[in-house]
Amino acid sequence: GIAVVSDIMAVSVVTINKDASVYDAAKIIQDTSFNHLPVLNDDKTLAGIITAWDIAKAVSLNKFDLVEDIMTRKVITANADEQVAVVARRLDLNEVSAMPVLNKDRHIIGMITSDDISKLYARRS
Amino acid sequence: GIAVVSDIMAVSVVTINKDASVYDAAKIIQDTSFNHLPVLNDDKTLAGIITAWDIAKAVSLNKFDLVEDIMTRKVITANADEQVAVVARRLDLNEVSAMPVLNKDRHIIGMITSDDISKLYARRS
Ligand SMILES: C[S@@+](CC[C@H](N)C(=O)[O-])C[C@H]1O[C@@H](n2cnc3c(N)ncnc32)[C@H](O)[C@@H]1O
Ligand SMILES: C[S@@+](CC[C@H](N)C(=O)[O-])C[C@H]1O[C@@H](n2cnc3c(N)ncnc32)[C@H](O)[C@@H]1O
Repeated sequence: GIAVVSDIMAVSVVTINKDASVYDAAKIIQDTSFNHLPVLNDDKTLAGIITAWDIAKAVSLNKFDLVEDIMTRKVITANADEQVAVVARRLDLNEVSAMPVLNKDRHIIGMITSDDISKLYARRS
Repeated sequence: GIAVVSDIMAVSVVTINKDASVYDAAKIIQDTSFNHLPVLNDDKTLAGIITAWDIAKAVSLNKFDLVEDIMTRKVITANADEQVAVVARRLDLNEVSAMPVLNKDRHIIGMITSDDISKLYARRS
């Protein structure tokens, strides 16, 4: 059938709390090889997203404060039952490479990246 | 016909010299929104690659020296006439999200990313 997000998303998601430091975010990105970390409030709801690109921005601005100072607050997300082609278009339109996948309670249940979608193409040949 | 690298690669490539600073690399990554910068020797041949992920690594190691100190030297590349499916598999196997495209003289003629390949999937629906 048609590929949906839950077919290809990563289900173990590495997150970080908004009160963490930029240094902590850089350490997690290095340790996990993930480029994109959803940022959580204390009640585990989504507060934003911080990426390796944001760390590069912090370096260029010499601004090494808290994650919440350099994260992106308005997060573009996906649902588990959406078609991959729809999510691929959303990634492209918003010029981002990854999106948290949320359930109906807006809790994070996965992460989908352009790497995951590119892999689908690798299987086609 | 079957999609090849030259059909979807970016032809304007932003590069950086190996003697530049990590700060310079971070500034270029922020200004261009590219995550991956091929690093060139003075004779314009490929010396390595530096990415936003490497900048995050430099932050976590507190090591802000020259690009050549934190770049990856053994660069995984692609040719313009290769099938996209073959390149998508190479990205996946090597766990990287972008590759410089080289001509027969090993000069850079483009850049192909998992974002470019994911976009192909967006058009299929
Ligand atoms: C414009 S993109 C360019 C880099 C690359 N395409 C990527 O996403 O890694 C970088 C910016 O997009 C933001 N970003 C990444 N994923 C996002 C998402 N799902 N929702 C909102 N912003 C996101 C990051 O916080 C960062 O400020
Ligand atoms: C393991 S990847 C993980 C992050 C992500 N997948 C990416 O490529 O942006 C990060 C490391 O791969 C390296 N890298 C990225 N593209 C590369 C390429 N085409 N050839 C060799 N190394 C590359 C970077 O220099 C960095 O040290």
